[in-house]
Amino acid sequence: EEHIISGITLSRNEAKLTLAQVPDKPGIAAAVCQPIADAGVQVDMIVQSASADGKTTDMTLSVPRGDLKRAVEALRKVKDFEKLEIKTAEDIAKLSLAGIGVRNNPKVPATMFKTLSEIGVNIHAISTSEVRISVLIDEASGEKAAQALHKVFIGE
Amino acid sequence: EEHIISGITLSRNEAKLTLAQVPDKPGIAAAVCQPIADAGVQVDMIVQSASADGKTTDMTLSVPRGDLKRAVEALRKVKDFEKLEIKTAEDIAKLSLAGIGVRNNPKVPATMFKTLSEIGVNIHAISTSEVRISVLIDEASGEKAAQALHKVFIGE
Ligand SMILES: C[C@@H](O)[C@H](N)C(=O)O
Ligand SMILES: C[C@@H](O)[C@H](N)C(=O)O
Repeated sequence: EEHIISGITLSRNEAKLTLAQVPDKPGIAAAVCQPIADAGVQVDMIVQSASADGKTTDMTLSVPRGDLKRAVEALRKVKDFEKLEIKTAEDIAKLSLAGIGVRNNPKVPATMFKTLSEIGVNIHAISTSEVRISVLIDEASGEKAAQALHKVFIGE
Repeated sequence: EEHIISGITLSRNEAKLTLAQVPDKPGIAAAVCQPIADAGVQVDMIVQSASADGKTTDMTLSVPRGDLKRAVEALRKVKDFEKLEIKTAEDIAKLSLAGIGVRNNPKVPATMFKTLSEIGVNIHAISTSEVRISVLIDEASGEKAAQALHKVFIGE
């Protein structure tokens, strides 16, 4: 096989916050991430899709569930961000598929996403690197999602 | 220092495609990624922020520049995707900061984004993992962006 899946990890106790329609211009990503860092909140995923309208885009951050409130408060203190639309969800888990050559095997993410859809698990956010695909899903689905991926990719 | 930045990589010759407002329901991510995989196109970044409106969200993929056309054609062939709004850009580079403990140091992404904003480089997309932060930027800014990060994080 050209890819080796080395592990499936389920990280519970996550929360997500999504900043809706931030201006897509230099300085915004820094303005979002600095106050959260200054508040001492760990940030696991930072996910930003490219702008579709050429003016704004959304950003999603995942943080430990216990830090969600503090992260939102830190953002609200930023001048210009008082009216920022921030959507949050607390019952979130991060599910990751780690392996060598994941990038060179585009069928791997396709199969991962298909497997989750077949058991009705919605993928809230996606972030990939050369050796890992991570998704945010509802924590309530975490166990069955991890088991389904295990069956498909590790085979037991 | 609590973090060790092990490298800064600039990957030129990238292209991005953004699918605007896909339905945020199970099966969509698979329906996007499967045809592209079947067309033999390598997919480097898959980035999806969580839905802000609860119904739709955007997805951004980065592919080798030479494969952009083939990726778009593969998507257009999918039933239901003929009218899908797909924004593309060809003059894209991926800039990555790799290090140990990047996640546990939220100041690292904040500083990376700030450094880019200070030289006027717009961040089109962001994807993070435990040990790497990757952004998509205009290829024309790639060299100066990499040098700026090098100066700040590696110090020369
Ligand atoms: C949206 C945000 O990433 C913006 N493009 C920036 O460069 O900071
Ligand atoms: C948008 C897409 O990721 C969708 N939520 C899915 O699960 O496939």
